[in-house]
Amino acid sequence: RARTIAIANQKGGVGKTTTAVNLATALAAIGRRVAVVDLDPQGNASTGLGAARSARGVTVYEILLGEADFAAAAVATAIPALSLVPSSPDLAGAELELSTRPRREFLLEAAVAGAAASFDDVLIDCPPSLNLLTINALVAADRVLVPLQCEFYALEGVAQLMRTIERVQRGLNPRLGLEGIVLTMYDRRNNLCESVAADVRGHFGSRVYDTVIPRNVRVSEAPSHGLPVLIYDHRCPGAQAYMQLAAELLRRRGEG
Amino acid sequence: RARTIAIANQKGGVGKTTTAVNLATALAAIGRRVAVVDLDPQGNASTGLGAARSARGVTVYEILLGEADFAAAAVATAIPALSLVPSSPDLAGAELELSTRPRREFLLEAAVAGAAASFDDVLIDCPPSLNLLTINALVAADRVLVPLQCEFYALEGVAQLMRTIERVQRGLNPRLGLEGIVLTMYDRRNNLCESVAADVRGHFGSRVYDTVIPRNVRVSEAPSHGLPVLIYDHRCPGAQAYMQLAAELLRRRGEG
Ligand SMILES: Nc1ncnc2c1ncn2[C@@H]1O[C@H](COP(=O)(O)OP(=O)(O)OP(=O)(O)O)[C@@H](O)[C@H]1O
Ligand SMILES: Nc1ncnc2c1ncn2[C@@H]1O[C@H](COP(=O)(O)OP(=O)(O)OP(=O)(O)O)[C@@H](O)[C@H]1O
Ligand SMILES: [Mg+2]
Ligand SMILES: [Mg+2]
Repeated sequence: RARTIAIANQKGGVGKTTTAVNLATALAAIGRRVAVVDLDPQGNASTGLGAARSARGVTVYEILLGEADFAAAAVATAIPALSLVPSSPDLAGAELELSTRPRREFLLEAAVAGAAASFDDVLIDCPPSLNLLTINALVAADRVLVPLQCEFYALEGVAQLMRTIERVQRGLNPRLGLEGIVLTMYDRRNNLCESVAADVRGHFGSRVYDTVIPRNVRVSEAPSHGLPVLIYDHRCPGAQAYMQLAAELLRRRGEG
Repeated sequence: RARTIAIANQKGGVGKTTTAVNLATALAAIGRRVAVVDLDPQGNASTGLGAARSARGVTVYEILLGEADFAAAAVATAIPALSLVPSSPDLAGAELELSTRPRREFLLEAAVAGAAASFDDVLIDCPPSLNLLTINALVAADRVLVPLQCEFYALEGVAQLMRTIERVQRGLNPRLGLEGIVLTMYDRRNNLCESVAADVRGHFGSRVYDTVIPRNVRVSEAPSHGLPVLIYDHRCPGAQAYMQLAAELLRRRGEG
């Protein structure tokens, strides 16, 4: 089985897509064969990896319908050893459409199991919701990585997210574990950031990564060039932080 | 009928809740009787208006089920003339649960029609999705206000949002109009912001408010005190901008 990480948080705008795209790029740079699955109808991860909207042939939507397998949907990106299973706007209607299918929570899991032949790591970018798409990601995954913006509203949703993860662990996917919580858009000058970060570390302890992703404008510029920030400007603080995150992730697994 | 505005954008973290809470407060400060409907399972608008999670009795969920009317769910807030219809975590399952009901897109509309007796304005805070909850808000509303963060990924989703609005206008709610687009978290020092803002104004022209909401840390501190920023720190740039937004909104309607 490829190691599969769902990148999830129902709070919007906390850095899920940015983490999926850049952590995947860092893992590929270290020599692992990586695929990003864009499970968000917005399709931001697909854009961030340079896949133009018009060029998205077979997508994750066809995988959920059982009409295509992982290999058919995975396309190369400008980054060697990094592939993408692109999003589709049709995902917006998937909740209602797939809700009556048998084993509706396992539609992605079967396809991801088939990815092991060609990939070491699969990262799934989730939409900002705890809907059927995110549940499919949690069922298909071995681990959940939770990007957490250091803001008060973002803190509020963490308990609901942890309850959902526990529910999936108890029922649909007993092997699911928490990879960790990564603090994003961290601004040292902002007292609120410091106090939210202290709260989170106090509550979750070692489940919070040491690596913190700083707020860095180069990170938000990169997607407009269809590039991960690691390629757009590898010297900037954001790119450096994502490389450290990849190293810490592998270290925590005992592979660093 | 009370004037009903849906505050919607499927992109996460663009300032929907912050705009709903603070625009509502500014309208109440000018003397209008206002209600905020929190249609997001995260319940951030409820928290931002000081409604503790344990104190949320009858919620918008009971309204959607037809078990309660608007008046039964609306509770007072610390702000005179501003009421809240609180969220419920049960909204997370509402998509699947309500999808089989007849007239599933009109569940909120009937209740909002009953709000006119007590309110001049109703503002609906939407979740980061184009799901059945957001569709219910677009059907219940007269106008849609679109908060737009000046970031590349946020720009990407606007076309999809406009298509959804047009589809609702053609079918479910012909009276729905675009109130306007408001630029949020604007940082003058950030070139990306300037170029995204120029793009948006070039494309949408006068549908973009003159008032721009600046990035201002006091805005993100206010929710941790359960207060709108207009009350937390009425002199700060964020609070001033939301007051100007309310004035511009009324001026555009010919009521200013
Ligand atoms: N470290 C950072 N520094 C500066 N900007 C950032 C950083 N991380 C993300 N951003 C920007 O913040 C915005 C939100 O990030 P992103 O889109 O990755 O979040 P998300 O959780 O995937 O959002 P959604 O909930 O809509 O899927 C984007 O415009 C992104 O470019
Ligand atoms: N003008 C501003 N200046 C600084 N911070 C802001 C501003 N507006 C909003 N924020 C902060 O940015 C974050 C995102 O804003 P908010 O939660 O209102 O967005 P949203 O669109 O409602 O998010 P979601 O998609 O999760 O519902 C919040 O932590 C909020 O406090
Ligand atoms: Mg995203
Ligand atoms: Mg919100």
